Amino acid sequence: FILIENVWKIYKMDTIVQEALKGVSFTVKKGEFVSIMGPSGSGKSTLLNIIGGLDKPSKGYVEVAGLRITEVSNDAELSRYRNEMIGFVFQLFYLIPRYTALQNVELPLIPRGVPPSKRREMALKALKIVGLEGKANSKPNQMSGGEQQRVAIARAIVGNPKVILADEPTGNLDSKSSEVIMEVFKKLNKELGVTIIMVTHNLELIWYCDRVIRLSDGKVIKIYNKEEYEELLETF
Amino acid sequence: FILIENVWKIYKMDTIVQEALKGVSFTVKKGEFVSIMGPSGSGKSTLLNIIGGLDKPSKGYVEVAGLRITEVSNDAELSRYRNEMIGFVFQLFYLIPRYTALQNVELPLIPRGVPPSKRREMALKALKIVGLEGKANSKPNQMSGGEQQRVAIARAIVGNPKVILADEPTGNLDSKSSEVIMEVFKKLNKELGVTIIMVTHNLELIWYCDRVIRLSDGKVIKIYNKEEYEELLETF
Ligand SMILES: Nc1ncnc2c1ncn2[C@@H]1O[C@H](COP(=O)(O)OP(=O)(O)OP(=O)(O)O)[C@@H](O)[C@H]1O
Ligand SMILES: Nc1ncnc2c1ncn2[C@@H]1O[C@H](COP(=O)(O)OP(=O)(O)OP(=O)(O)O)[C@@H](O)[C@H]1O
Ligand SMILES: [Mg+2]
Ligand SMILES: [Mg+2]
Repeated sequence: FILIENVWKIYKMDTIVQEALKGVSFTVKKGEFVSIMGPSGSGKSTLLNIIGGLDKPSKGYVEVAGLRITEVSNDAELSRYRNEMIGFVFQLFYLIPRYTALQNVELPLIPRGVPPSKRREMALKALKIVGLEGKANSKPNQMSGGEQQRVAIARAIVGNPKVILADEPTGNLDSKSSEVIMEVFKKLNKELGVTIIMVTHNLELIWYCDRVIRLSDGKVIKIYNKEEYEELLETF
Repeated sequence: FILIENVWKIYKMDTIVQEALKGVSFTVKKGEFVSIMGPSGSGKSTLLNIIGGLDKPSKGYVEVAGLRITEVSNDAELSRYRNEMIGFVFQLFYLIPRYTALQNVELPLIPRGVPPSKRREMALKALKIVGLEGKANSKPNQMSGGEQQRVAIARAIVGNPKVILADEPTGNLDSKSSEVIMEVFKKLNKELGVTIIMVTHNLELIWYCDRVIRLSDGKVIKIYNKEEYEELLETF
């Protein structure tokens, strides 16, 4: 369903060349829940941005549901892919400061032509799912870090995406709020068959996943299935 | 050394009143390493911002090293307090996008009149301590989330502050990088006697602390000393 084939990402900055990804290849089946782990700077966000069509690889390609997204040159087609297929949770949230939580969550529905009253209803429902209907009219600077993160998650799920790409979705959340979010992802995955790729460094969240892909220094060094990572974690 | 007395913070937004802090009182001894824990939205960042003199309480006061900072009306005196006493690590980093990592870390030294070559030397040393001397000339958008967070930590420690206020300093870091940061804090605390107040929801980091202050819904519900929290964590 998602095919990542020999993906490289090389940044050239004046005198320095930074190889963020060095030939990453793996596949994700439809309806799988996979996590990507690895040290700070190992290339996790870069990889997720390329899978989400927000960035282009320097080499290699990515196919999602049969579409080779890395070779779509037409911006309109690429943004339609992103808008209809993908719900993206960014590591630094990227909420629009002058919009309320509700307006931020409605955003993905606008290009689809969803009428305003229906949009509001869907956005309020998504905010309720993450426990924040009370903050619907608050702006980002009127909310805590974890509340902003949960608004970003509500925005990612509001459009019923086929794929959720979540970059450290619980980095600013306490364990209770993290559990709420993981239960939301689990429900979307088990009941609606949503494919989920989640970057995290929180070992506690691995139990929700079918497989764990370990990145280090821009490369995949190991892929664990459930039995293998359970064995690994038991030793901790 | 740090006295927080009946601090309230009430936000009034059009029709809604949000009580973020409802009468918080505690003291921190000089050289203590304390952590503040609590659910998302419980008031941790609001409290830390008030202790750091970045925000004023609605009621109550805060004294640091004998200075009642909440009643200093002169902005210049308040910013001198902040600049000379406090190293602040923000939850969302707040690095200046157009400055390099090195320039961001040098910032606290400028109001003190530290000469440029000395500033660069001190900033590079702080970046080395957090493991990022290789990124000295990179801008924030050329770095990963965890790398930006570590630059923010380097900026907080570069001026040898007496007090470090760290808001979720390891939220975006993997366990190895988190350990590096905690060892930096531990060293500053044990060897230089720096007083540290750290907001976190990572239970693994509590072991570094002398006491844990639990906030919930804007109030202190419990303060644990080392024996008490060790007992609590053993049951986990
Ligand atoms: N400027 C503001 N205006 C109105 N309400 C605010 C403002 N800033 C914070 N709040 C509210 O005050 C409460 C406490 O916020 P605070 O940021 O201190 O929480 P927190 O404990 O740091 O949470 P987190 O762990 O999610 O970062 C939250 O419910 C938040 O919505
Ligand atoms: N625009 C850019 N220009 C140059 N280098 C970059 C750029 N973006 C990222 N990098 C570098 O590429 C490497 C990988 O970055 P990436 O953000 O993917 O890491 P990460 O695994 O998500 O880390 P973290 O866990 O800290 O978020 C890092 O060393 C980073 O400095
Ligand atoms: Mg990242
Ligand atoms: Mg906070």
